[in-house]
Amino acid sequence: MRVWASANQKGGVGKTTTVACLGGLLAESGRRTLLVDLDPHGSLTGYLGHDPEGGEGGVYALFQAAAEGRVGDAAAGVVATGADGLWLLPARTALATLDRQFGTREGMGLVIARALAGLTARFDFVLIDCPPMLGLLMVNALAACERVLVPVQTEYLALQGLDRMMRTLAMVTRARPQPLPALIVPTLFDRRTRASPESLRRLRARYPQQTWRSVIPVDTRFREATRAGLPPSAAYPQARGVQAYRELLADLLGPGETR
Amino acid sequence: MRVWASANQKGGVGKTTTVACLGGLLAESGRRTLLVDLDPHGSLTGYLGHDPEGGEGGVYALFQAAAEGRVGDAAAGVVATGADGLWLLPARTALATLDRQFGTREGMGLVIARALAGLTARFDFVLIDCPPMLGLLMVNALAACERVLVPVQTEYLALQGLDRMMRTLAMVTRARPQPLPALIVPTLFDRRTRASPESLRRLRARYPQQTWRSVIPVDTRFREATRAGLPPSAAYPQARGVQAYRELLADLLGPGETR
Ligand SMILES: Nc1ncnc2c1ncn2[C@@H]1O[C@H](COP(=O)(O)OP(=O)(O)OP(=O)(O)O)[C@@H](O)[C@H]1O
Ligand SMILES: Nc1ncnc2c1ncn2[C@@H]1O[C@H](COP(=O)(O)OP(=O)(O)OP(=O)(O)O)[C@@H](O)[C@H]1O
Ligand SMILES: [Mg+2]
Ligand SMILES: [Mg+2]
Repeated sequence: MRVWASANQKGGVGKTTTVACLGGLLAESGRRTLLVDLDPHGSLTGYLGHDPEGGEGGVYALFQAAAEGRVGDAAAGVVATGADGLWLLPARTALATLDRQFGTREGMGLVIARALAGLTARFDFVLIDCPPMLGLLMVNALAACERVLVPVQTEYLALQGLDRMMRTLAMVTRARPQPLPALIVPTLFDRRTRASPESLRRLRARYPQQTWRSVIPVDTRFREATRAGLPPSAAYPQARGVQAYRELLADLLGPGETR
Repeated sequence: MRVWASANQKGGVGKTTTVACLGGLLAESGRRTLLVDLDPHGSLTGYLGHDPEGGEGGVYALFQAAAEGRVGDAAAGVVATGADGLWLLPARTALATLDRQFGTREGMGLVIARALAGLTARFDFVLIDCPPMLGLLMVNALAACERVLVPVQTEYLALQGLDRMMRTLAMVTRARPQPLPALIVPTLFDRRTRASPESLRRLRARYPQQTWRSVIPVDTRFREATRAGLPPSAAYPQARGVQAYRELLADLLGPGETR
């Protein structure tokens, strides 16, 4: 089972879109795929037709169990989505209180990693969506994954915050047994502006080894797809943006794995 | 002195852009204007040429003072920006630790309100930028302001999260002596998509009394303006997006105040 996270402290850069799109493509290629929503705002949960305010279970229950000294049952919280082979561990708005309740308590950084360990027989891939804030939830995602995708909007302000994000990753990586590879994914690339090509140049100059070789273009289909409640590739298979995510997935899977 | 906040738990909807643009327009019209950056990510601070990782002072020092039972000296933390009449109380990345440290402690929700009370002779307007997370920082902003602007991207997913934001506002409002008027500002309106006009219709139907009568259009000049480190109105005075914010400001000031 492979676990990837999509993280960036900057808001609105395409973290959720990246998880929804890659998740949809993985499921279409026959891989059993689980999406985990760690954002208290629950964008991914709402996108896939579930209510982040609703009932018990989901990710929050795992933290409640951990606070009582137990490992929660992740499988019990998994729900179906509208797409075959694609499942969801939904967020709850109550996740917003976690930092206040457990922020300084030992061992709360491994709740998600431990819960996912119980699912290795059931899923081939897990993609984790993060909130736009450095806190307990992002730390859990970074501790649970083997690779982190960092969507970065191709504009000037985004580059300033990225340095901090990359330093945060380096800090968290030091505490792990094995290094955590990070791939910067330039998103919302808009060739009509000066900002996009220029900030992409700066990005490649600053992080030559860690920036994806291509970009995800601005594509209005992504906004339309959220209406259908389906992953972008199911709603608009031929869209330019979806095609770019196919290329990204091919690069991430590497030459050995079949498409 | 009038205090407005720009808040929404959803990321990337134009909270910072709204504060930078309205702040620039207020300063140009001769009003002494202070921008307060409560986002640990420090987008506004970085935009206006200051480093959110740098030294002491700024907003964080106010919380440290409060933790020691004192009211901090906000004036000491105020820095200049590149625009005349526009000042900044910068963010620090250390703000990300506040919820963990002080989240459950009494009285930490009024730190900003108390600090701003000491600045009424110096400024005519204060605009507060919020992080995309419901926590101590947003609570402080809502307790300190007399009006809250809620930028909402005109797309489907944004509407789902908005209901929660509006319920949060209603909850916080109950604890205040006087009601907190909220104005929903439709942003990133893109007439080329189906999503924008349709979600705007839904927005107006759901919140007829609280949605601004017009919209802020998608305008690539906003991204370009961040490169110049100047408020959008100083970098691109004739831009469509800036013109829309002029209209918003005129409506917010009301017929009595001069433009
Ligand atoms: N390549 C793209 N082209 C056009 N629109 C996009 C693209 N990627 C994402 N979007 C749109 O931009 C908005 C922000 O994307 P998304 O919600 O995925 O960002 P996020 O980083 O997850 O935000 P948050 O910080 O709130 O979690 C959404 O409306 C989405 O539909
Ligand atoms: N009307 C607009 N047209 C085009 N681009 C815009 C518009 N408003 C904002 N943007 C761009 O969208 C991005 C997100 O805007 P901004 O950073 O202001 O959002 P935010 O809500 O403050 O994000 P965060 O949740 O990270 O604080 C920025 O790159 C900004 O330049
Ligand atoms: Mg998201
Ligand atoms: Mg912002």
